[in-house]
Amino acid sequence: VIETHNLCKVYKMGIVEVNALCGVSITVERGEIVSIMGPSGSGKSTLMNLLGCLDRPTSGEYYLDGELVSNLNDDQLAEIRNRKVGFVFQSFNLLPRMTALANVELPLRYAGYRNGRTERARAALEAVGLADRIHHRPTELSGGQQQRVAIARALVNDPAILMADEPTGNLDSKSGKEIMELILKLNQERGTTVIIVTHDPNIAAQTQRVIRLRDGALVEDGV
Amino acid sequence: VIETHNLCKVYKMGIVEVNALCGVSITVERGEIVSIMGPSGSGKSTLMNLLGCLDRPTSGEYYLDGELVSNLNDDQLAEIRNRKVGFVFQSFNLLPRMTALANVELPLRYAGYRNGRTERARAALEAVGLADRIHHRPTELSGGQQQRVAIARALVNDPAILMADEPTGNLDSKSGKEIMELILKLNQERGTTVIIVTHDPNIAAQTQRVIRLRDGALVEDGV
Ligand SMILES: Nc1ncnc2c1ncn2[C@@H]1O[C@H](COP(=O)(O)OP(=O)(O)OP(=O)(O)O)[C@@H](O)[C@H]1O
Ligand SMILES: Nc1ncnc2c1ncn2[C@@H]1O[C@H](COP(=O)(O)OP(=O)(O)OP(=O)(O)O)[C@@H](O)[C@H]1O
Ligand SMILES: [Mg+2]
Ligand SMILES: [Mg+2]
Repeated sequence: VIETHNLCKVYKMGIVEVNALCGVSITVERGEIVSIMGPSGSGKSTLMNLLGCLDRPTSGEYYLDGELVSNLNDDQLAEIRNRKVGFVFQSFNLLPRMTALANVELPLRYAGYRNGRTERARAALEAVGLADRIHHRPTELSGGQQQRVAIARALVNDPAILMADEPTGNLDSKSGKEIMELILKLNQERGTTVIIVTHDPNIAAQTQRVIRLRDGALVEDGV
Repeated sequence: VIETHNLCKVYKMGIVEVNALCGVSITVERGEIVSIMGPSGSGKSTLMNLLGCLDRPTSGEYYLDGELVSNLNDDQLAEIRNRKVGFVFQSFNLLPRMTALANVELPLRYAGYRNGRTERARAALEAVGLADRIHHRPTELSGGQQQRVAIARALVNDPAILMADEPTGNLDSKSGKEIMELILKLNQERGTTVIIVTHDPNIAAQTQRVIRLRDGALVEDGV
């Protein structure tokens, strides 16, 4: 379902060029659950942003469901993103002036749901253990609670593909375990394709395959 | 050096009251290195904000270096904070329009350094492995790099007390190890008092004592 050929991303800062990603070719089958690991700064979030259609590569091709997406314009990318991908950002990206409930309802609005949004959002927040925090705004939540709101928001639309950038970094081991059980259940019961960036070997051990990056390049791809 | 009696923090949200912290009494000796652990939402960051003089308790007393600080006004709190505490925030709190170098120089300005600020800031960034990223702004840095800038900023002033709220949550195990070595070295060579909130038992194992919270209350305090 995901196929990249020689993906590269170069950030330009004035005359300086940062090669964040170089020649990355990976394939992810429908229904697979894979993890991406690598040192801080090795290009994991950069790769996730390309896979999640949040950014365009500097060179290389990216096929999503057989469709070339690496050269689409912003509107076309946004439309694919909203329809197919649930994305958990490394820094959550919650809207600060909306409650947890309103934040989680947002993708349902964009998807055109007229009824039942509040119930679905509430159920998603319950699934991540935040039933009693739904009316809190992000600044009224702990770090791990904000992370769980971001996870609930990514899942509320039942996406075909879940991409999570370090989803348990702010969670204690018990909460992290509950989140992984939730993700594994979606993968096993609904066939959701899952890509998780993680620094935690315990999380990676629960996925089928580990893709390793170092200095922007692929160094390992296997079980 | 740190002594609290029955510290409580209640957040008021309209008519709802959230008891984030209740009756916490702890003591930290000068030169000790302790960790604080507990489930997501158990009150760790709330406690750290009180200890770091970033907030005032609803009730209870807090003595820092024998001085009652729990009833000081904002200016007095800020003055104590800048002079004695280096604080690493769970969400980094970097200034988005300044470079990493400028962010790390900031505490030196507040402390009144006229010369050598840039060299000290550069050295701090080098110590956390970011020598080649000093002119990047936060949005031009990876999550783990932003975390390390926040750590460098907390250390650049040689504070008597380092308080770090989950300083390795976004770091791979190698970078996390390097940061811990840096912190342990400060503790052993300069007698810096260190309090680390962490979800990582590997980090906690390297401290002298673990303070555990659950639902805002102290449940364990020992080795
Ligand atoms: N401004 C606020 N208003 C209302 N409730 C708040 C506010 N800030 C925090 N809380 C609540 O207080 C409790 C403790 O929050 P705190 O941030 O101290 O938790 P924590 O132990 O640091 O959690 P984590 O490990 O997830 O970072 C949480 O349940 C949170 O929802
Ligand atoms: N907008 C940008 N401009 C310039 N350089 C950037 C920009 N964004 C990221 N970088 C650089 O690209 C490299 C890869 O960044 P990326 O965020 O993908 O790393 P990462 O693997 O996710 O790291 P972490 O584990 O710390 O989150 C880093 O060295 C970073 O400094
Ligand atoms: Mg990242
Ligand atoms: Mg916290």
